[in-house]
Amino acid sequence: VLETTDVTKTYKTGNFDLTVLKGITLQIHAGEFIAIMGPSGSGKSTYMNILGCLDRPTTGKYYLEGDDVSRLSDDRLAEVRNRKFGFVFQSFNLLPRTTALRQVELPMLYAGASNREERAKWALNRVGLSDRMDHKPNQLSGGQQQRVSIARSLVNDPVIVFADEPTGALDTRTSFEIMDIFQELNAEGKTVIMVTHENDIARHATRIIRFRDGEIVEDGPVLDR
Amino acid sequence: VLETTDVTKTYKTGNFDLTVLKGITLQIHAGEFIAIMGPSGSGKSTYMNILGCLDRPTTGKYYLEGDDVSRLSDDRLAEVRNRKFGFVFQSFNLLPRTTALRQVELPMLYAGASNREERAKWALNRVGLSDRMDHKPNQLSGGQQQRVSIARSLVNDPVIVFADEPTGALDTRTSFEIMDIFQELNAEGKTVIMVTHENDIARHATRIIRFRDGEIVEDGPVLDR
Ligand SMILES: Nc1ncnc2c1ncn2[C@@H]1O[C@H](COP(=O)(O)OP(=O)(O)OP(=O)(O)O)[C@@H](O)[C@H]1O
Ligand SMILES: Nc1ncnc2c1ncn2[C@@H]1O[C@H](COP(=O)(O)OP(=O)(O)OP(=O)(O)O)[C@@H](O)[C@H]1O
Ligand SMILES: [Mg+2]
Ligand SMILES: [Mg+2]
Repeated sequence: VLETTDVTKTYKTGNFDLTVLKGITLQIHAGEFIAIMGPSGSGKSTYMNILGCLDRPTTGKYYLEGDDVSRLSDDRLAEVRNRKFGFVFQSFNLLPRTTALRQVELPMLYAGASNREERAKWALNRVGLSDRMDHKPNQLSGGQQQRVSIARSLVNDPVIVFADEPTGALDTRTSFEIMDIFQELNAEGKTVIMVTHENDIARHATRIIRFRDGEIVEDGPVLDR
Repeated sequence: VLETTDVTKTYKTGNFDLTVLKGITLQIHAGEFIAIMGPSGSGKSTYMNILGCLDRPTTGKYYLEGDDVSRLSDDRLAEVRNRKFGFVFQSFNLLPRTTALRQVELPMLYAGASNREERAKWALNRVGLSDRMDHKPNQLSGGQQQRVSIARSLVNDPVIVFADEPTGALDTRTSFEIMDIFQELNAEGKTVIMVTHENDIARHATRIIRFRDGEIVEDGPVLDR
């Protein structure tokens, strides 16, 4: 389980402090499929990055499977991220001169996994990109780049997938195909934490949490999926 | 008016040629608000880039206000882009270590315009970013970066705005505010050519053109806007 207690995040910008998260207290249990929604600038990515151990809160506590994250060493944190988490970043974060196949192999390289090429091909096929494996990012459409990012998040068989706007660049049909993948992962017991602006997409989750101005204003189950 | 006659685009990738546009013949008249839709990878951005003189077709003709674009010098093309066109790129294309205010001032610098700071502030205010002018891209949310890109497309008072997925990173309310801006521009006589995956967004246009596998499969007015 992931639990944050009164997490705040403040950025220092020039003359003043900008408090972006204003006391987030939340529990996410294993096996949930969470959709985080809210206006642009409301703190979703900031909070997601904290949950994914890519950033630290300014104040407050974050417990990951009972461990206080602030007490974990950087090595331990990197290990958790590499072995347990899969990330789909809002900006995709692909390497500029790297083929789709290599992009997807990369997390496995860090994790020392075997069968890297086979698994990368499987993941790319799963997101409909079998015919684009040798393309570099500047040879891929926007939606194709996004899907490479999604494939990359899947290959280490993560316990938790963090997906920040995973369908923003996708047409409706491809978006729903990606949601099928996430629902399959969730049916296998994996936890999926997704940020989305699209109601149709959020409805694939089991629980919706709404942010506004750095606070949670709504938290409840998805009805009528 | 913009007119393409049997435009194709072929990329050479390793062992074979990938034909992405397979003969696009299309007229776009001044004052139209076009929404281009279609599945991921169907050639929308490729075609948009040709219309915006950022790329050239492999074969076929492109007439811009009666002039054969292939006969225009590079200087002339750059002048047309800088003075007449505004671009919202699918990947935003912001400069990494540059404030929002500077990003938006930049096209005016190239065009030799006056009152750059004032106009940039106006454009940023118009997209709801008055309070983020001094933020660099890594200090902006995804949707805020997109809006900086939109503000930048407006400041040279373009005759034609090319907007490639301008609302993909925006929440619904902010998306509709951006559509209000584009409708205002259109009401002033400007031409807007937008790629979008979202039906709600496309309905703000006056005409929808659908791509599939590099061809136009549908072209008609928006009814019941
Ligand atoms: N430089 C390139 N080299 C090789 N193939 C390319 C190149 N640029 C694009 N492609 C391919 O051309 C096709 C069309 O790309 P394009 O970016 O026009 O699609 P799109 O319709 O904008 O898709 P999306 O909705 O995902 O943004 C894609 O299949 C892509 O892989
Ligand atoms: N490094 C930073 N320095 C200063 N301000 C920042 C920084 N990162 C984010 N912000 C600000 O914090 C706020 C929250 O950003 P965040 O990326 O969490 O928003 P978001 O909810 O993901 O929005 P979007 O839907 O547009 O992606 C924004 O107003 C943004 O300008
Ligand atoms: Mg975000
Ligand atoms: Mg595109």
